[in-house]
Amino acid sequence: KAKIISFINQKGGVTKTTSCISVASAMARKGLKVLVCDLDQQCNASASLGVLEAEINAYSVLKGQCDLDIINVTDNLYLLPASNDLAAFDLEMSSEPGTEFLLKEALQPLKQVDVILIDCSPSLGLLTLNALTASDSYICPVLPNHLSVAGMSKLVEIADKVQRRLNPRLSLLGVLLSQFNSRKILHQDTASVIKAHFGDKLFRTVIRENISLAEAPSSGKSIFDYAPQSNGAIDYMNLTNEILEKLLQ
Amino acid sequence: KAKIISFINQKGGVTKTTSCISVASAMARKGLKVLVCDLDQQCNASASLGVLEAEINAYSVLKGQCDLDIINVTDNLYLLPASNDLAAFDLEMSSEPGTEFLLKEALQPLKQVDVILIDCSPSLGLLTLNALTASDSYICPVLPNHLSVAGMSKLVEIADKVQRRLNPRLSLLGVLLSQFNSRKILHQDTASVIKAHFGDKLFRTVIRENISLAEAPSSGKSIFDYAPQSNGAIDYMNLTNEILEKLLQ
Ligand SMILES: Nc1ncnc2c1ncn2[C@@H]1O[C@H](COP(=O)(O)OP(=O)(O)OP(=O)(O)O)[C@@H](O)[C@H]1O
Ligand SMILES: Nc1ncnc2c1ncn2[C@@H]1O[C@H](COP(=O)(O)OP(=O)(O)OP(=O)(O)O)[C@@H](O)[C@H]1O
Ligand SMILES: [Mg+2]
Ligand SMILES: [Mg+2]
Repeated sequence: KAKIISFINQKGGVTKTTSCISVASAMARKGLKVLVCDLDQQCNASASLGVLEAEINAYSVLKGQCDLDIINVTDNLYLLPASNDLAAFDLEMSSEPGTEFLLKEALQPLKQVDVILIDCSPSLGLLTLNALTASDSYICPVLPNHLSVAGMSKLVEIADKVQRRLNPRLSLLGVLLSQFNSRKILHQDTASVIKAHFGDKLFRTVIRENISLAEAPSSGKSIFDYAPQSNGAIDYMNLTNEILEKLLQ
Repeated sequence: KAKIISFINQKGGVTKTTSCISVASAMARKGLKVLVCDLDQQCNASASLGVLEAEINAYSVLKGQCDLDIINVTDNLYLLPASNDLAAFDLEMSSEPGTEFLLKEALQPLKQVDVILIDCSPSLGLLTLNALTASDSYICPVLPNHLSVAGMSKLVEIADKVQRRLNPRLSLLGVLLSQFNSRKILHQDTASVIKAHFGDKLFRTVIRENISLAEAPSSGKSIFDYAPQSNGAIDYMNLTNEILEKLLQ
């Protein structure tokens, strides 16, 4: 059975998508079979992996309009693409009994992958609840500034409710400090606030500010193919090693 | 009657909140009476203006639980704070007839302000539709990278539908390029793509990358009080001048 990890933070622009596809690419290079599940109506993860429109997508699968079928993007890397239609999911499915379990149910039959990484939209709505309910653990990327840190307690509060009521195995895999620049005092200060609050839940690996990570998505390539020597590639490979260490404990 | 402008982009982290409160502060310093209306459940605009919890907030007003009452934050600057409860708004109000008009209705009785600036969450849901329906115009902040630019056509498509069906006076006031660093090739490239697509809808003023803007929110001060000589203060004052120019045409 595949290990399922969600990248979640209702704060926007904190590198959920960048982290999800970079870790997926690193795992695929290590020989693991990885599925990226794009639950964000913006379709950023799908576009970054070079897939724009697909008939079989997270919306049509969750709505039961078609059976799950995944796209083989590159060696060992698969994608269940998003669709703009996901914007309607919360309203359409709010009265469906056990609506938080739809993703878990949809991913159940999947046999051919080792890990499933879920990219979420900047929200704590029904789709994100589906991700938390289907996941073994979640990763919370955060930028080293006050507005990013402000909402984290709300996320942990919601995740704890999901763990209590819907998914007893759910745990916080870690908080990931991203776009970090050690020369900026604000970044140092905020990092120590997060460290004091989350302790060893804060990943040792920090993702440094690195323009290659912002450039890679338009090439349709992972950071490892686009700029293999970059800080981005080094940091995300270190992070992936740290994630695999935690998963194997 | 107050001029109403919304800061909207479903892409996360593109400086909607920073732009909304910085322009509001600049307008207040020029002697205009300005209301910041925080429609984001994250409450970032409210927190940046030093207000955490308030009984009379955007949620309780929209739900008709209490009459509109605004907080006087500093000279000429007022706030209708957000609340975490806004997260439930879309589901709770989806079957209310004319639900997109609730904000317009709630702001109608306001007599004592000249301008209302609305901060939105990273979404195109019901609250954002309320903002578009209540507004004379909207501003779309964007970062100079591919993932930020990708969703802009969807935003314009939704705004056009609101203009056709719910609010004939709605127009795009401008696209704002933010966190711009002229030394980065990606930023120059993306800026020319946006310029080619939006023409003179792109504000002449560009907001440069400036750490003071990320530091200011924790001080509860505007950029003009926190770092008056900073690039952030200069750029947002120039932007405000450009906005006022457009409003007076
Ligand atoms: N380490 C980094 N250094 C510099 N830029 C980065 C880095 N990581 C990501 N970026 C850029 O920052 C922007 C925000 O990242 P991303 O879109 O992954 O965040 P997100 O949390 O998925 O956003 P949303 O909330 O909209 O889903 C992207 O344009 C990305 O290219
Ligand atoms: N010009 C700038 N230079 C550097 N940092 C900035 C600048 N403008 C804003 N920031 C920082 O970037 C982060 C994102 O900005 P902000 O929170 O205003 O975006 P947003 O679009 O409101 O995000 P959300 O989608 O979560 O509502 C904030 O932490 C802010 O402090
Ligand atoms: Mg994303
Ligand atoms: Mg915001």
